[in-house]
Amino acid sequence: REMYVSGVTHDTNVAKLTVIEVPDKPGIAFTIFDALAKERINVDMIVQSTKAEAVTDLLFTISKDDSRRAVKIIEDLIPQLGAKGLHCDESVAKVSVVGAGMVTHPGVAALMFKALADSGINIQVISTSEIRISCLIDQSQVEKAVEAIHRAFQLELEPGEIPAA
Amino acid sequence: REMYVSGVTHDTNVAKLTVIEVPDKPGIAFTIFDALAKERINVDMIVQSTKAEAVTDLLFTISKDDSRRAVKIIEDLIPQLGAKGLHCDESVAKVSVVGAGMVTHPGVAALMFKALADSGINIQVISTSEIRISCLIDQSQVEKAVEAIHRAFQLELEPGEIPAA
Ligand SMILES: C[C@@H](O)[C@H](N)C(=O)O
Ligand SMILES: C[C@@H](O)[C@H](N)C(=O)O
Repeated sequence: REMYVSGVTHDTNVAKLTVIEVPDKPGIAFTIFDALAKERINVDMIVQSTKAEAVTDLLFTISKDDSRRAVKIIEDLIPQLGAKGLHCDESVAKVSVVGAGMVTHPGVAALMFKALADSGINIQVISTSEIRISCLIDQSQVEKAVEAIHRAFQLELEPGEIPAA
Repeated sequence: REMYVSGVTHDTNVAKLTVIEVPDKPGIAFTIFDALAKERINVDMIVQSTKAEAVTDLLFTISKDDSRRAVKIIEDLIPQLGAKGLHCDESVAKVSVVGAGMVTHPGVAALMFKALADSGINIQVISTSEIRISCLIDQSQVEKAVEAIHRAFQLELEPGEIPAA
């Protein structure tokens, strides 16, 4: 099947909220995102990876503009959830490789991660689909990241995209 | 912007590999996925959420058919990575809601999670994009999950899809 990388996107208007050590049982994810949905808070990434433990962290990203409201909503929910707490991180940015057919081309993720590694940029969060590989990195490194990924994929920078450093 | 849910997909040919307590520093993600890419192992989901610690878990999914080879590749890499170990879980299945514009419609994730919660199904891993919300659940519950999500979204089952229980 055809694979192509159509571009690199980035977003600095990102806040990462992590619900810390929440019981890993049915109904928890629903409670969190129902509360956010009722307040019309748009959620971008939802990322949860589970260990073989009774608790897990659940993180999600929203825009920085919504973070104060979202923090209030989730903090009010902490007792009901039985979570340890909530962490809000506004120092992150999201950088993504966008394309198609990337599942069947394992080298695409490796190349994106190489570009970041070679630039000394630490990958904090990863979430993927067949058409998008998204990483959260430190906001201060986003220009360097976009430029490095463009170089790695030999993509021309579009007008208006971050110019090469 | 338009939002729609076009369908529910499921995949039982899923193995979840977790690289446990790997140093959270540049180059780690590249090392893992470069090794898999060189062996032409197709990777579906990559999920990493980070705590404010020196180590993190990094999990990814592949087909069950590739798991033995992938386990060998990653186990050989454990010393170089400095990870604690590797966990391979073949008891999972992936269920996804597929559509468009889901970021700007926070209720979609909440409704999917509600369907699973109401069926008593625990969500083990979550990864999302604007066009897909994917959850890993126990393989034994996948029919129940697909049916519950269909009901929640009032979608007609396509010919060939898992019939209502
Ligand atoms: C942590 C959360 O995802 C939980 N496992 C649930 O099913 O809701
Ligand atoms: C854990 C892994 O993602 C690491 N932070 C890296 O940048 O490669």
